Amino acid sequence: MTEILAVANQKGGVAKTTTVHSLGAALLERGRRVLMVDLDPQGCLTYSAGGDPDKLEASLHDVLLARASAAEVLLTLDGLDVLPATIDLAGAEVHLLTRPGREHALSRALDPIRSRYDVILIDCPPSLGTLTINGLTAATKVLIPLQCETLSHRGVGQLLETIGDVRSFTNANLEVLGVIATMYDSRTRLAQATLAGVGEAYGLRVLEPPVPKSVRVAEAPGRGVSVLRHAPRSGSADAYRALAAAIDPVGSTT
Amino acid sequence: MTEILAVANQKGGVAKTTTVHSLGAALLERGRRVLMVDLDPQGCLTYSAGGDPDKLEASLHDVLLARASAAEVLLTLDGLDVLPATIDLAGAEVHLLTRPGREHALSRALDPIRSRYDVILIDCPPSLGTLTINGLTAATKVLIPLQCETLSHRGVGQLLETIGDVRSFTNANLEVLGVIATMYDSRTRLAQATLAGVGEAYGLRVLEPPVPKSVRVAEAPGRGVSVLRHAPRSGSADAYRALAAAIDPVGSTT
Ligand SMILES: Nc1ncnc2c1ncn2[C@@H]1O[C@H](COP(=O)(O)OP(=O)(O)OP(=O)(O)O)[C@@H](O)[C@H]1O
Ligand SMILES: Nc1ncnc2c1ncn2[C@@H]1O[C@H](COP(=O)(O)OP(=O)(O)OP(=O)(O)O)[C@@H](O)[C@H]1O
Ligand SMILES: [Mg+2]
Ligand SMILES: [Mg+2]
Repeated sequence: MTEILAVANQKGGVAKTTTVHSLGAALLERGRRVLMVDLDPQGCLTYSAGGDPDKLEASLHDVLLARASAAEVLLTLDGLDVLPATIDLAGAEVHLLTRPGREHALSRALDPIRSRYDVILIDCPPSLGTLTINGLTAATKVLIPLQCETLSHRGVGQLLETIGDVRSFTNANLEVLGVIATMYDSRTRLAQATLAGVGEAYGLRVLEPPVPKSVRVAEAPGRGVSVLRHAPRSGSADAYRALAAAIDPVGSTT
Repeated sequence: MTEILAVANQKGGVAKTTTVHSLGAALLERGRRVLMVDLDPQGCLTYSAGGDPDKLEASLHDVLLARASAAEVLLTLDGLDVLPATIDLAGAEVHLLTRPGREHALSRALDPIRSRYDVILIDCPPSLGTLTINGLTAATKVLIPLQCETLSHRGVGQLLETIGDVRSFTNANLEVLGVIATMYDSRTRLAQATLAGVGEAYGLRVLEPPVPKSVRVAEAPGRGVSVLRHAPRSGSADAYRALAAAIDPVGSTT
């Protein structure tokens, strides 16, 4: 049974893309078969994984509009399968608006290839629009990356409301797997207080450990590899490995 | 002649909201009459300025759909006028899609109150959709906040293309005022290299000084005030004051 994890948070810059890429790489290290889906027209995941969104002829956009199959559009980058995004995907929101069952476009697109994978990770854009709704509708569980600052904390309630709507209308089995504390600066009281506050305020499971803030993580996209390849012994790489062990559906290999 | 500055960057979390709020507060300190427009359904600017987006009855959404005037919906928070956002604004993208002249909704909404202000600052959401296009169409100039990391750098080309489209179709006089280096960590080579790279790659003016990274800035929204009020003598507050002096259309008062 394939685990499909939507990594979602409508707040910008909270490490959704970084979390999808790093968990993907860590699960691959553990021997899992992994697919990463880039649901963001900005194509940051595609770019971070070593692809070039500006040069791709076909992307997830064509797959959502049923013009191409996922298998045809798939890229394999550094061992990781990626369903890539291009800026065309910005048009998908508009095209899908007029189609019945528009929330299920991604789910339908993944059906033919689902069984090839143990885990599918979906990188959502910073909004609660049609693309994110597609990600939440296709998913078995939601992972919420949380930058431990006030403005990021404040969006969680709205996100949970949206997840509630998706459970009511398009995906009754969707669950929240938990919150990941990203780019965590353990020295500040703001970070500690925000993390404690979120668990209590929303009754969400906070996955361990937090991912430490490190320039190694920010450097990795420019080299087209994950932080596990760019800085394999960094605290951030190890944190993502530990988180992958915590969420691995096939059980720990350690 | 009112200066209307769209603060735009489709990458998430690069300090668009923080820059609008801090420049707004700094221009107010210099005796300018300032309006801040929250164009993001997540309402982070409204919240950071001390408002409560979840409790407002009317917002920019009603103004864009011509159901209320800007003057009716305006809030004054800590001396700053704010055209507030609520989550309803997410619906504006869809409602506006079917109306002719949809890119000019904000411009039309600002017409009756424009002359009350020296500077209007527009906080754009992390996307290049209808709301941001409205912000760019209503503006005289664009300010681009740039987090000096690879993924933020990579979106600049796309943003400039979008600005080019707006100049061709809906706002021929739009200019880019420049780039602001936000949450700048001067100790990392990544930050220095990215900042140097952006100026060269796109021929953009890089405004001085960069705004240093400081937890004081991240703490401010939780208190409903700008960093100029929360930590008036911090390096980040001073940087925003210097930037306000650089962009003040009425000329420096110092
Ligand atoms: N642990 C970390 N330490 C330092 N930098 C980090 C860390 N995690 C992510 N970053 C950097 O922070 C920036 C934002 O991360 P990222 O793009 O993954 O967030 P996002 O939520 O996907 O953003 P968006 O909302 O734009 O999609 C990137 O430049 C990334 O490299
Ligand atoms: N100079 C700084 N030092 C430290 N933290 C900062 C600084 N500037 C902004 N921040 C914090 O970084 C986070 C992102 O900033 P902000 O919300 O202003 O970005 P944004 O571009 O408006 O995000 P979005 O794309 O979601 O609208 C916030 O928690 C903010 O308080
Ligand atoms: Mg992203
Ligand atoms: Mg913002």
